[in-house]
Amino acid sequence: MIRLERIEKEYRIGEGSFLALNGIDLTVGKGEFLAITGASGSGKSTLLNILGLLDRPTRGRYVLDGREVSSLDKAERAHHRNRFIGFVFQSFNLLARTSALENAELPLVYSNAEPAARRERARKSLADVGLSSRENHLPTQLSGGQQQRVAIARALVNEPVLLLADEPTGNLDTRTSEEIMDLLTRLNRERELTIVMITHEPSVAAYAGRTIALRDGMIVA
Amino acid sequence: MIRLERIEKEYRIGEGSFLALNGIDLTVGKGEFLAITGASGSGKSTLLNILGLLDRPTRGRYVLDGREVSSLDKAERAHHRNRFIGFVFQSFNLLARTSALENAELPLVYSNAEPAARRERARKSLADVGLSSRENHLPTQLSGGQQQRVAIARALVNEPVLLLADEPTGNLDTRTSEEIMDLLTRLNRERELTIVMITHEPSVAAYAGRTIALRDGMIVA
Ligand SMILES: Nc1ncnc2c1ncn2[C@@H]1O[C@H](COP(=O)(O)OP(=O)(O)OP(=O)(O)O)[C@@H](O)[C@H]1O
Ligand SMILES: Nc1ncnc2c1ncn2[C@@H]1O[C@H](COP(=O)(O)OP(=O)(O)OP(=O)(O)O)[C@@H](O)[C@H]1O
Ligand SMILES: [Mg+2]
Ligand SMILES: [Mg+2]
Repeated sequence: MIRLERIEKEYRIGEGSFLALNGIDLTVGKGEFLAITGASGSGKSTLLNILGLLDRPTRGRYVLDGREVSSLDKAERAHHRNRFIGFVFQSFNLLARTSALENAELPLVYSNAEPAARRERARKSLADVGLSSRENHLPTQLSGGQQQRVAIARALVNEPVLLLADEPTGNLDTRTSEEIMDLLTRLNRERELTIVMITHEPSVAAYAGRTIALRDGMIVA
Repeated sequence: MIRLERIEKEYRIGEGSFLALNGIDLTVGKGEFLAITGASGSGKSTLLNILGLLDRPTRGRYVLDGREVSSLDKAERAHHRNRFIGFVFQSFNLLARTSALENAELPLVYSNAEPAARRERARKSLADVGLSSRENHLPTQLSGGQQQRVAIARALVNEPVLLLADEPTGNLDTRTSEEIMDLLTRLNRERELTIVMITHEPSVAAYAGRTIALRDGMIVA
């Protein structure tokens, strides 16, 4: 499903540069549930953004489902992102003037489904994360953990084959976190959803089949 | 220092309304370190926003340092917020086109200090949260946990007497969380900084002298 070979990411900043990823080799099989841990600033989000085709590596190869990603054109990358990958952002990235329900429905807008069917799927996705009573709230009318759950619902609504989740329980209490992790576990087992999840909480990483740790842009464990 | 009496907060939404806080009685003494826990959506941020003079209760009284807050005029509330209260927001609220250092310095802009002295204090505040090497980065050039720490540095730079922190370690790994909690503990003990901190992690709440739990807008423990 995923193969990263000697991936490096260098940011230009001012007159200098900073090497955020320093040679990552990683394989993720279909249906795997992988957790990524590591200190603040160690490169986790940078790695996830490359996996999600939101950013390009400076050096190295990324092979996704047998195809080298650097060979995909702009339209193909956008299509992959929309149809096959669900992404939960560390800072949610919800649309501000749009309700929870419309935010959740967004990935379906490009699909061929009827408006009524799309709305129903968005409803179901919000219900799965416990937010049926908050469908019409705008992001400013939602708590932090509710915004986070809308972001999760949006990432899952299009039934992606790969879910990339950046700290999906960072703003959730213990019980709500467990509900979300039970949902992800169920999707991983029943639908073979491949999951790569960043978390800094060991109890959350424990739901994954395997955990890797980043330090200074390298995998150390 | 803080006395809340029968505080209620009702939000208007669409044709109806939602009671987010349903009769809160709370006293916080000077120099206390209080943790607030509770499920996602239970009213924690709403309560903290009222404590921080960012929002007004619908009913009830808030007495801060002996003065009833509803009797303060707009200028007095702004002065209180800037001079006496430090606030760490759940979603950080950093200025996008402004460096980490300038973001940290912002509360001092209204003070009487010289520009050079202000810059030095902001530098120290960033150093205290481990971000000396990131002074010139914009928020988009910072990791999630680094943005969170800039928000903490900004809240502390003006040496407030009251710190209100909404999930200050939500995006931090265990070790960085401990460094931040050690910093807050030190300020609480050495400078008698009064702290009210929302957290969903029991290991973080353990640093506080007392913990209260919210459920459906009421204190239950
Ligand atoms: N402007 C608003 N209009 C309507 N409802 C609102 C508004 N702001 C918040 N709410 C609702 O009030 C409730 C409490 O929100 P609050 O942000 O205080 O929760 P919280 O305890 O901080 O949750 P979390 O742990 O998820 O951050 C939530 O159910 C939320 O949907
Ligand atoms: N656009 C950028 N320009 C320069 N440096 C950057 C940029 N984006 C990120 N960085 C730096 O790259 C490093 C890795 O960032 P990344 O967001 O991947 O960390 P992270 O492991 O997700 O951290 P956290 O746990 O705090 O979210 C950080 O030190 C950050 O300051
Ligand atoms: Mg990150
Ligand atoms: Mg909150």
